[in-house]
Amino acid sequence: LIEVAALEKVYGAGKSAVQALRGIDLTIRRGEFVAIMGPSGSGKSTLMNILGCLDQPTGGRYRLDGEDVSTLDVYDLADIRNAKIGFVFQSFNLLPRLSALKNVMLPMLYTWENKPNADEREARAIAALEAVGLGDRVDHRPNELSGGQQQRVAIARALVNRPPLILADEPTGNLDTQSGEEIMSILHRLHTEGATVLMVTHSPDLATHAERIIRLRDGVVQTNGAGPGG
Amino acid sequence: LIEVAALEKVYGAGKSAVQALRGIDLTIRRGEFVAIMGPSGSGKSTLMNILGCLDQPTGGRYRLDGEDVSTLDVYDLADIRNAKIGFVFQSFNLLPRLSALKNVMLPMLYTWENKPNADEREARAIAALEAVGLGDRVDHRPNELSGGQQQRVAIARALVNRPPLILADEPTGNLDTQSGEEIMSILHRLHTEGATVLMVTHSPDLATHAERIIRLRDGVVQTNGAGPGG
Ligand SMILES: Nc1ncnc2c1ncn2[C@@H]1O[C@H](COP(=O)(O)OP(=O)(O)OP(=O)(O)O)[C@@H](O)[C@H]1O
Ligand SMILES: Nc1ncnc2c1ncn2[C@@H]1O[C@H](COP(=O)(O)OP(=O)(O)OP(=O)(O)O)[C@@H](O)[C@H]1O
Ligand SMILES: [Mg+2]
Ligand SMILES: [Mg+2]
Repeated sequence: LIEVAALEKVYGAGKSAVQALRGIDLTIRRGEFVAIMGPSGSGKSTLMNILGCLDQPTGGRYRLDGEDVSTLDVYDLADIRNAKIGFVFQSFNLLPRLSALKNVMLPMLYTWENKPNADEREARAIAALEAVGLGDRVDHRPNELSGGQQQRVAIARALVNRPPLILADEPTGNLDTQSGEEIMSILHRLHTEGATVLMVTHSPDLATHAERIIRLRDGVVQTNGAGPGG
Repeated sequence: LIEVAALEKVYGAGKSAVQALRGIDLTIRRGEFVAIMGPSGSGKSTLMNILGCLDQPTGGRYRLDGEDVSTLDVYDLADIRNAKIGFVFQSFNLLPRLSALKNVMLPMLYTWENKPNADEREARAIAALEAVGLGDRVDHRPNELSGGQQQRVAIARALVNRPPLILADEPTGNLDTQSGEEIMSILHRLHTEGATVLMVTHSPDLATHAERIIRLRDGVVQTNGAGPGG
């Protein structure tokens, strides 16, 4: 359950200040599948970074699961990010010196409850890479992978812990239509199993997979979409 | 004029060798507008890097403007890249410590004939950034820009010297439909003015802007497209 009220984010100060978010109001219920669309530069990644507890707003309020995120300390936030949220970054953010396999195994190192042992971590990472069609690329490092393959490693890493909240920032921008549809069916499956999915996309076709489409423009919500939350 | 015969590219060796290109035959005439499509991992970026003189094939031959590229030395290749080719990279490759403006000014430093002075370089870079809708972001560094804005800086940088050969590797993957169409109209205008354009894209809609579509699959040309060259 995500509740955002009058959310603001300003970068910089004075004459060169950029108002990336200018008062966002949003409610997303547990288990929803929401697409976020809007022009380049309209604030989508900025919003996702705040929802993913990777950045702080400069105004307004964000409650996640009923908790005001601004009251949480650094350790609580790290806990939430590791245990509750799977984030697919627009620019992938893979560790360049680790193989695809090691990159995907990383989130499992930070789980405190029921931490899997090394063999199990490896087995689950391999399964996650096979699910995105990269079973034969597990030992490649990011610079030995195509753009779309790097994007799929980022997806596998975000999903390997089966997080209850999935934030996917343009997960198919570097993928052909078929690979993009395969990723969508993975997201669908996780959604049917109970995950809440927020997906930024520029593709109107892929947005139709969601139950609800939110459109941003110049840092505000332009349309809040039909659907249970809106 | 691009002539490619039996082009091969193998990464690595032995058991883990990857045959990224397995014998590509292609002819592209001056002034053509060609779209290159194919599944993720099929060899598109590998082919583009060889055509852009950024990488060497491991087999076969590449003639550019009648010259066998494998006979050219390091200086000739650098000359060709700077004077003749504008490359839009799939992962942008912007210099992180330079502003958008300085990034776009960079290619003009390397032109030997008719090198513009500093004021003219700055004026042309500003014009290029305005053409892609970033006139108000010229002093931002890459990490102060959205994903699609970074992509547009990469596009502006590739085009600022008005090169005769434009290689664009998925130039609109991070752009909304409208921004993508604006980029396509820039490519169209340069094409009408005489440029040869090769564009990798995953979007069937954008591919229709080209005169000819080449499809790769597993490192070979699957279809060579209708049109003057093929
Ligand atoms: N340095 C490398 N070492 C080993 N394999 C590599 C290397 N670079 C690329 N590859 C492999 O070569 C193949 C082709 O890569 P390429 O980047 O050309 O694909 P692509 O068609 O551009 O894909 P995408 O649409 O995902 O960008 C891929 O299967 C990739 O894993
Ligand atoms: N560190 C920063 N400093 C200054 N401005 C910034 C910074 N980061 C982002 N911006 C600006 O904030 C605005 C919103 O950026 P954001 O990354 O959220 O856009 P977006 O909707 O994700 O766009 P895209 O579709 O291109 O990825 C942009 O106009 C951008 O220039
Ligand atoms: Mg973004
Ligand atoms: Mg590629």
